[in-house]
Amino acid sequence: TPRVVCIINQKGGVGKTTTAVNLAAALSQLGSRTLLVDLDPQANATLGFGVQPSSLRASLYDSLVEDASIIEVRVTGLAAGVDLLPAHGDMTGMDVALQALESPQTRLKSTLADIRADYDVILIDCPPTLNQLSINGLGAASGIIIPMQCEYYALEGLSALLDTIDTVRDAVNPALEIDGILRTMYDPRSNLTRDVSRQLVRYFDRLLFRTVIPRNVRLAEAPSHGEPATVYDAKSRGAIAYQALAVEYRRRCL
Amino acid sequence: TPRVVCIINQKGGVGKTTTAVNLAAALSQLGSRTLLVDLDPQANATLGFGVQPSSLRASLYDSLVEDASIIEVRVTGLAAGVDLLPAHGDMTGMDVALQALESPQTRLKSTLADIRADYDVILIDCPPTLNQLSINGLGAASGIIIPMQCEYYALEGLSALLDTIDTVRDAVNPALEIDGILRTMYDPRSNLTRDVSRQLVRYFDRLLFRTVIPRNVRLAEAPSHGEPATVYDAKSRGAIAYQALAVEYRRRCL
Ligand SMILES: Nc1ncnc2c1ncn2[C@@H]1O[C@H](COP(=O)(O)OP(=O)(O)OP(=O)(O)O)[C@@H](O)[C@H]1O
Ligand SMILES: Nc1ncnc2c1ncn2[C@@H]1O[C@H](COP(=O)(O)OP(=O)(O)OP(=O)(O)O)[C@@H](O)[C@H]1O
Ligand SMILES: [Mg+2]
Ligand SMILES: [Mg+2]
Repeated sequence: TPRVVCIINQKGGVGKTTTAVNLAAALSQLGSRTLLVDLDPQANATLGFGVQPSSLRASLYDSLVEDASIIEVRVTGLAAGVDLLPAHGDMTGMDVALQALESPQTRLKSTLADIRADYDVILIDCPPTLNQLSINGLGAASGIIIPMQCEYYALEGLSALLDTIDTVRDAVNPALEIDGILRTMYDPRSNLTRDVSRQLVRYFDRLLFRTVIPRNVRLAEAPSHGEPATVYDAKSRGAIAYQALAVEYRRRCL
Repeated sequence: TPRVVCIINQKGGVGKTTTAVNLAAALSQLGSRTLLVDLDPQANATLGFGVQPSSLRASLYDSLVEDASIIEVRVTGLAAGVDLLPAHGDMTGMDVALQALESPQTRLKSTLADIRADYDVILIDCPPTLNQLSINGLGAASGIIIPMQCEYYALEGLSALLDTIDTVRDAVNPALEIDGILRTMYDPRSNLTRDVSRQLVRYFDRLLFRTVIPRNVRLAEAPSHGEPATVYDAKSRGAIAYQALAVEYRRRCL
């Protein structure tokens, strides 16, 4: 039975999608059967694998709200052997649509039931907001990865995120645990980055992944080629860091 | 009567809050009476002026949902003479609370009615999602500033944002217009940044502000001191760029 992991942080632009796409690819390249779920209406994780949302027959919206078969929605044959449940812009108004359904918070969990046995790990990329979509992600998951840019606003938002996780654990999903906090876009020359990182080590040392993702332009370039950086430029510092994270993640959590 | 401007982009981490805080301060320093409205439950614009959300008697939540007087919520006496309508974490579940009210999409517009005459310009910092809070912002505004990081995912999200703006203009607020697209965190040494910027010039030249905000660490450091960069380090490249933007904005839109 697979480990289902939510990649979440309501702070925008901290590297959630870049982590979801590259960790999924790196885990798959190490032999873990991997599914990536794109819960963000921006559909960035979908684009990161070169899939244009407008070209799809069906998206996650259809299986979460309209009960379309998850097998019809799943995209296979992608880079690094990762399978994908793609997102679509029509998920933008999803909160209201979900509220009208029975047990709105666990739709994703029941949707995944048909295919979960095919995988060793399922990664869920979340939108930058604590809404019904991200609650669905937390409801379906057993683990959580929190990407963290080492800057002031991101640090300030961390305690609100940890409170939300506690609330969901108590109300919806008692099995939920934090697999780790991942430092992203790390620039060792910046005092701010080092200061914030020192605070993370002081208050959250046990939760921090030892792997730190450096700022590396190849990670930002890869999506325009429709491939994870671990495929587009496997020798780049960014790709190597995500490969190291995959090794650490398998050892620590799988 | 003031110009009310929404600073919006559903792509996360593109510099919305940094633009709202620093442009508000720079406009106020040039003599425009300025109000900053923080519509994001992360309350980053509130933190950017050194105000701790937990220490407040009331927040925007109280006036939007509970009809508390806007005068009680407003914070004055801040850096650079900017007034603030602060946010609070309890705004996270706002979408559901707003839906239950009469005319949910124009609550902000009617809330601002009592104090708008005190100002020349009102800036609204929006959350990284197209939900009821950001629709409220668009419903109250006459202008829009779109901060844009020159990277692939941000560029891909632009057309979805422009569609949403068209929808709100047709359904809720016919006066809505785009004041400009602002290139942020611009790194001239990066091919990706220059490529994306060239595409913006090709397709959106008329909408682009001539001022470009460089990547400058002082902009990221200033919030931890509770001040805009135009106050914390007025001679820094980031602060100078926002002062130039304020001059361009006054000439072009006020
Ligand atoms: N380590 C890195 N080095 C350089 N660029 C990076 C790195 N990680 C991410 N990026 C780039 O920074 C931007 C933000 O990253 P990304 O989109 O993955 O964040 P996110 O948290 O998913 O954003 P959102 O909140 O909008 O979902 C993207 O343009 C991405 O390509
Ligand atoms: N020009 C810049 N140079 C360097 N750092 C910057 C610049 N602009 C913003 N930052 C930093 O980048 C991070 C993201 O910026 P900011 O929080 O303003 O974006 P946002 O769009 O408001 O994010 P969100 O989507 O979470 O609301 C912050 O840590 C900020 O301090
Ligand atoms: Mg993302
Ligand atoms: Mg912000």
